[in-house]
Amino acid sequence: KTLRVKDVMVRDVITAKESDSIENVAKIMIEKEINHLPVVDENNKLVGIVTSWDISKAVAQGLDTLDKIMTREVITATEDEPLEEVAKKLSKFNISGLPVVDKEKKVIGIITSSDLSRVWGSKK
Amino acid sequence: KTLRVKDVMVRDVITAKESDSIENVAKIMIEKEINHLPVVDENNKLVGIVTSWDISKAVAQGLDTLDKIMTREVITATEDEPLEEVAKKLSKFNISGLPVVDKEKKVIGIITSSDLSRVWGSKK
Ligand SMILES: C[S@@+](CC[C@H](N)C(=O)[O-])C[C@H]1O[C@@H](n2cnc3c(N)ncnc32)[C@H](O)[C@@H]1O
Ligand SMILES: C[S@@+](CC[C@H](N)C(=O)[O-])C[C@H]1O[C@@H](n2cnc3c(N)ncnc32)[C@H](O)[C@@H]1O
Repeated sequence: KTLRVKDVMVRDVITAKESDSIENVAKIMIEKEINHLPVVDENNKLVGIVTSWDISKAVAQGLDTLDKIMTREVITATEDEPLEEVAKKLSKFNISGLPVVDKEKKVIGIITSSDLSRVWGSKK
Repeated sequence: KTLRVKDVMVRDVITAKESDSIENVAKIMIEKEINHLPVVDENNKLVGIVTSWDISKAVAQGLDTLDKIMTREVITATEDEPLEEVAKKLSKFNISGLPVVDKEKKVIGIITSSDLSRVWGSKK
């Protein structure tokens, strides 16, 4: 059976708002032990993504607001996509996580290279 | 054929020194687009690891030296290990990269969940 995004994705997604400070975003990453935070608007629609790599960019370049470090052109997945499709996108864009969105671009999950390595590692 | 760490690992490892500043470590991550830096001594022996997650910790907790954020008890891989073994370790310790060391604990490579997802994603 081909495994799909919906079989593996985390559904309880921790997100950020555009108005959040860099410090608060960093605190959430540390508290939840995660690296990827989709940024959403008040309707839970995807407007960007911020990762711990972006926090490093803030430190490296002295940037002080989320707006200056978040990525707005987000590569996403849909829940019916096969896992191989996710792996191809991660590799092609040199990224390690994809927000999963519905038809209205609402965030319904997230899937990372750590999820893929866990799933494929245990199937052997 | 069982794929092993040596078949997949990156051999040209970018490392940090314990005396490096948090800002300089962040600059290397941004310049090289990486998240994991093994920390080595003058003999290239592994003494710790620092990731972009640790840089987020510095921001979240106002920590100002590498010594305060790096991890010293490092989970590593050896080049003959099967990839499944790497995946198990990453999942068990909730981490996303392993320095590859030789018998003298010298760093000879690095392997991440992104490498595993790329390799297993393309084999299907
Ligand atoms: C290009 S990657 C390079 C570093 C490393 N390979 C990694 O995966 O974090 C870092 C950048 O990718 C962006 N990024 C991460 N996930 C993304 C996604 N799903 N869509 C678009 N950009 C993303 C981050 O905002 C960050 O600016
Ligand atoms: C526990 S993980 C949690 C966040 C996320 N799961 C990740 O992979 O970055 C973050 C911590 O793991 C540590 N770490 C990363 N790779 C490691 C390794 N190979 N051995 C020991 N600790 C490691 C980092 O220094 C950081 O303090």
